[in-house]
Amino acid sequence: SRTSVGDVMIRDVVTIRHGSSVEEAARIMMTEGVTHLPVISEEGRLAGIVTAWDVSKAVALKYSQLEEIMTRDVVTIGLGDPIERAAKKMNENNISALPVIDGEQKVIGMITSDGVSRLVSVCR
Amino acid sequence: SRTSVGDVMIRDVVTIRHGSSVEEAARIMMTEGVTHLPVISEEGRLAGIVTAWDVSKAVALKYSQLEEIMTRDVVTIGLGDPIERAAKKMNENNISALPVIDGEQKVIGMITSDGVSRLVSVCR
Ligand SMILES: C[S@@+](CC[C@H](N)C(=O)[O-])C[C@H]1O[C@@H](n2cnc3c(N)ncnc32)[C@H](O)[C@@H]1O
Ligand SMILES: C[S@@+](CC[C@H](N)C(=O)[O-])C[C@H]1O[C@@H](n2cnc3c(N)ncnc32)[C@H](O)[C@@H]1O
Repeated sequence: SRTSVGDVMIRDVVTIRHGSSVEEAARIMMTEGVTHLPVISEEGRLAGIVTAWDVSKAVALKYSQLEEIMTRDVVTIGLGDPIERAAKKMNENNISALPVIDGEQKVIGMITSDGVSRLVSVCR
Repeated sequence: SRTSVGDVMIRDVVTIRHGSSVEEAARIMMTEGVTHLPVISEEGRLAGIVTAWDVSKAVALKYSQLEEIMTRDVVTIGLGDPIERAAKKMNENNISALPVIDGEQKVIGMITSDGVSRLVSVCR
């Protein structure tokens, strides 16, 4: 299909600052109703990602700092990439969200398996 | 399309017993790599659902019992329902998983937006 990541992605991405606590991440997820937070460095670049699953892991292992649970090596996608490529990347890595980044590692959007699944509910 | 819920659902569903703690839910999600746990009563019937998002909420609000965070009114789907109906139900309720139940409220499978998204990565 000719649907691109830019057609489906969330544009107002909720993020968290590098160096925050697990409790802060939990509070943001609760108030914003989101399960994935890109972690942003002081210069405004993508530094990692933390999800509700990571917060849950912190409960099991009694961790309190974001550093201890965030994933640094983030799988991302480009604005112009076809939606099938995003779905494939999420499936291959067993993840449910991909930050969309520009040429300077800045987060310009987020695509989730929820967003891709919604396409199926309207197109077939 | 003629893809049914039964064609795509997870059959080995990881669940949790009613009356468990938040920490127990977190431990199961970590070791099993899942983010959604149907809560099962002593008679083996669906009593609720708890997700990594709920565990994250428990961190923000300092809750420790499953009772305090689980959702009792569960949105479910039938084995023979078309996949589009599952995608629509998840989208309308802003949820990422639906337990598949039989006529006696027993959980026989689980369909997730990840599973639906995977269809897009292979079929289009
Ligand atoms: C393996 S997934 C399983 C649970 C669920 N599918 C999810 O995405 O949260 C959980 C792990 O994937 C990581 N993760 C989520 N999105 C990611 C992404 N775009 N790039 C790298 N890691 C990611 C999280 O930090 C977490 O440690
Ligand atoms: C509104 S969703 C938002 C986060 C994410 N999309 C998810 O599904 O976890 C989170 C809430 O939905 C609830 N939930 C998840 N799956 C559900 C289902 N099949 N039926 C009813 N509630 C569900 C969870 O218990 C949690 O309180």
